[in-house]
Parts: sequence; structure tokens; C-alpha cells
Amino acid sequence: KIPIPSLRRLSAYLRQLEVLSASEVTHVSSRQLANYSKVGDATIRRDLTLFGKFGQRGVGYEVDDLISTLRVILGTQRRWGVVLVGAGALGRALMRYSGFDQRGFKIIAAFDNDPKKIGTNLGDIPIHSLDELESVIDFTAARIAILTTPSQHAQEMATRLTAAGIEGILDFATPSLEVPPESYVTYVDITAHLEELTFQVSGNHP
Amino acid sequence: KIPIPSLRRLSAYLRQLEVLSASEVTHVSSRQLANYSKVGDATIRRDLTLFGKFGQRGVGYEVDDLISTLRVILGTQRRWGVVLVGAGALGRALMRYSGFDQRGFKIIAAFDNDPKKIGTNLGDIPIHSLDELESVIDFTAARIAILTTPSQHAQEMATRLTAAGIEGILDFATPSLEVPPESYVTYVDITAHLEELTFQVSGNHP
Ligand SMILES: NC(=O)c1ccc[n+]([C@@H]2O[C@H](COP(=O)([O-])OP(=O)(O)OC[C@H]3O[C@@H](n4cnc5c(N)ncnc54)[C@H](O)[C@@H]3O)[C@@H](O)[C@H]2O)c1
Ligand SMILES: NC(=O)c1ccc[n+]([C@@H]2O[C@H](COP(=O)([O-])OP(=O)(O)OC[C@H]3O[C@@H](n4cnc5c(N)ncnc54)[C@H](O)[C@@H]3O)[C@@H](O)[C@H]2O)c1
Repeated sequence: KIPIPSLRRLSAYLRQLEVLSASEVTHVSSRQLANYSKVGDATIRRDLTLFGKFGQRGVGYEVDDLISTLRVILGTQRRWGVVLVGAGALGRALMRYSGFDQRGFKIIAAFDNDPKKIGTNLGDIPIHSLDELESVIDFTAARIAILTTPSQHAQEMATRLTAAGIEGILDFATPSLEVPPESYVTYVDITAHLEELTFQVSGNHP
Repeated sequence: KIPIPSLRRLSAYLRQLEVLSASEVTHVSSRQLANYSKVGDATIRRDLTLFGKFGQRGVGYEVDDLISTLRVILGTQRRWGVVLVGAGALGRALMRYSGFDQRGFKIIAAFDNDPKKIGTNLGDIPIHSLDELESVIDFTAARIAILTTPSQHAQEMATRLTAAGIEGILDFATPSLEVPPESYVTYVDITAHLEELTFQVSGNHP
């Protein structure tokens, strides 16, 4: 019911507010938030007014209050269990990342087909064999998966994950995964981000 | 001179074409490419016509020919040396990633302040002390950096990198880095991708 562009802006405001809160800033004006988020001042005030947030003249918005409101709106008050498939270099980096927890995400289990990894733990996350995929997803009711297998196995694993009840896949392995209509895939292409940077940098050197 | 939205579409077509080429597909119609890339058929044909590419009736476009044309347009025929700052869990995963090379990027050096890491190599990439940052960037004429330090050191390193001649930073560490006007930052927020997935998944369960 909230359009995706507004949701993305709200998510961006929340990130900025969390940075401000971590630096012990208690209040922020819409103009400051607009500067940080690279969005128009009027747009921010319209977005926040939609959710009953009105800044105080001369004082602005209260940072921590805005943070908890946005977290409720964005559903990040909820806790989401996430499974990770492919506990290699990238998968293990993600398993170590402490930033997921403060935004409501926890990697609860990982899966791999390398016998040296199966049955070990990384931190408090167990690495299971692929045989246990369906039962662990069933037991934990996990709906989100991170896919960090080699690209050639990604489609097969995506098909298995969605059949087992996963509805959202964060895919690092390959573009254009095929999944059923009720499932969602976000493909993260780190190299495309580097390409965007080089387009812009090349613009400095015509 | 090419608007950023067209560049992004071209980059998406290129990814799809590389997947097709890897599966030994030799020809593709604009409608197939439109399906893969989730873009309108007319849009694709307009984009490609702009670069002198016309499909053959009944046969479509030649995949490998389109790939080399797009690579020239996107400048990915060029080779870009990239420095990486912060050789921790995420940095090391990126240093291992073989996917950068086929799109023209090579991490040529990494930097860290952990004495256990300085002076070691990961693959063929040397990890230097931060004292060597300016001289290595100067010597290699690197213009792109990947920033994977803890968030609290990111701004300080970004300032040093841009002062040393880096013009584009792929930042994993913190939103809203401040850099001089001629420099560009792309912030990669993996958690925001998970949030987008959970918005969509929640839409399945009103
Ligand atoms: N390393 C990076 O920085 C990076 C960046 C962008 C994209 N990627 C992509 O992410 C994926 C993982 O990259 P990586 O560097 O971690 O590779 P990796 O080879 O280190 O890890 C792959 C892991 O997947 C496991 N695996 C293989 N087949 C499997 C299966 N069917 N089910 C479950 N696990 C399986 C392997 O045992 C291994 O542990 C690749 O597709 C890569 O192209 C990686
Ligand atoms: N791990 C992930 O999957 C992930 C995901 C998203 C974002 N991030 C962010 O990426 C960054 C790195 O994450 P990580 O998990 O690799 O952390 P990490 O602690 O494993 O690695 C950080 C590395 O930076 C080095 N370092 C510290 N200060 C430095 C400085 N001034 N200059 C150069 N190097 C310095 C450390 O010695 C260490 O090797 C963090 O900001 C994290 O929030 C990580």
C-alpha cells in the first residue's frame, strides 16, 4: 500500500537517522535530512507528514522517535530468519556481518555441499548439508534466503528454495533467476556498481 | 553524453547477453532480450538502433557481436586498476572474486592497518600498510577504490583516498561519505536489499 519509491526513501532516511543517532544527535531538521538523503526538502516533509510526523519549529524532528516510527512502518520491528546457501568466501563474510541484526535480520542457518564445511559453525551459525535444507526451512519457517553459490548452481538452488517455502532470495550468483510468481529475487551485481563509477569518472576525463 | 538510465539498461543487456553467450546461444530477438531485462521491446530496439545495431528479421541480433559493441560503449574494453582499503572478511571475499576481471576490473593492491595482514598476499594481491597508500595510488594511477573498513574509519579513509587521486569509491562501510565535488561514491547497502525483499514478501501475507 506504500509505493516502492516512497519505501526506498523511507529506508534511506532511516539509515541516515541511525548514523545521526549513533553520533548522539538528538534532533534533525527536514532540510538537514534532505541534504543527507539527496532528496528535496518538500518531499521529506510530505513523506513524514503522511505518517503523522510533524517537525517542531526551530527544533526539527526527534531522531530516535523518527527511527522507531520508520522501523514500524518498514516492518523492521519484525525479526526475519534468513538462510544462506553457499558458505564460501562471500557467504562467510555475510555470515560475519553484524549489521544485519540491528535492522531485524538474522542468518539462522547456512548450507553447503563441501564436506569440510558441513557440520561446522561460523560464529553461532551452523553449516548444514543440502539434505537438511527443506526440513530446516520448514522448522524455522524462514522465508528469505541469501544465495552465494557458484553461478552454475544458482538456478537449481533457487528452484529448491522456493519449492521449500522461501519467498525472497537475495542473489549474488547470477542474473535472471527463474522463480514462481509469488517469489521475489533481488540480484546484487557489485561489478555493475564499479561500472557506474567508471562511467562517472570517465566523465571527468573526456 | 549517454544518459545514466540508458547506460544502466545497456549494462543490464550486457549481463543478460553474457549469460546467453556462456550457454552457447548465438542469436537473440529483441523480444527475448526485453523479457530477460524486464524492459519494453520498443525500448530495447530504440537503445540498440542508437548504436547502429539492427536485428535481422527472423534471426534477431548476434549475441557475441552485441556483447563486443556494448563493451566498447560501456568502456569495459578499458582495464581499470582498483585499490581496496580494509582487507577484512568482506574485503577478502571481494579480493577473491573472479568476476571483476571479465568486465575490465582488477584489484591491484589492498591496504590494512592490521600488522598480521600487512606484507601478506591474498592470491596475487599484496596487502600494504596505510603508509604506502599515496605512493601506490600515484605509481599505479588507480582512480577507483573499494572501501571495506569498519564504518567508524570510513570517512577518514575516503578523505585520504580522494586527496591521493581516487575519483570513485565503492563504499560498503557507511552511508553519506563526504567527498570533493569531482569524486563519486556508490554506497552498497546489502541490508536495504533484504528490506526490499521483506516488503515484497510481506505483501504476500497481508
Ligand atoms: N566473492 C565476491 O566478492 C563476489 C562478488 C560478487 C558476486 N559473487 C558471486 O557470489 C557467488 C559466491 O562467490 P564466492 O567468492 O563466495 O565463491 P566460493 O567459491 O568461495 O563459494 C561458493 C560456495 O558454495 C558452495 N557450493 C557449491 N555448490 C553448492 C550448492 N549446490 N549448494 C550449496 N553450496 C554450494 C561451495 O562449496 C562454496 O563454499 C559466486 O556466484 C560469485 O560469482 C561473489
Ligand atoms: N561482512 C559483510 O558482509 C558486510 C556487509 C555489508 C557491509 N559491511 C561493512 O563492510 C565493512 C567491512 O566489513 P567486514 O565484515 O569485512 O569487517 P572486518 O572487521 O572483518 O574488516 C575490516 C578490516 O578493516 C581493517 N581496518 C580497520 N581500520 C582500517 C583503516 N583505517 N584502514 C584500512 N583498514 C582498516 C581491519 O584491520 C580489518 O581487516 C564494515 O564497515 C561493514 O559494516 C560488511
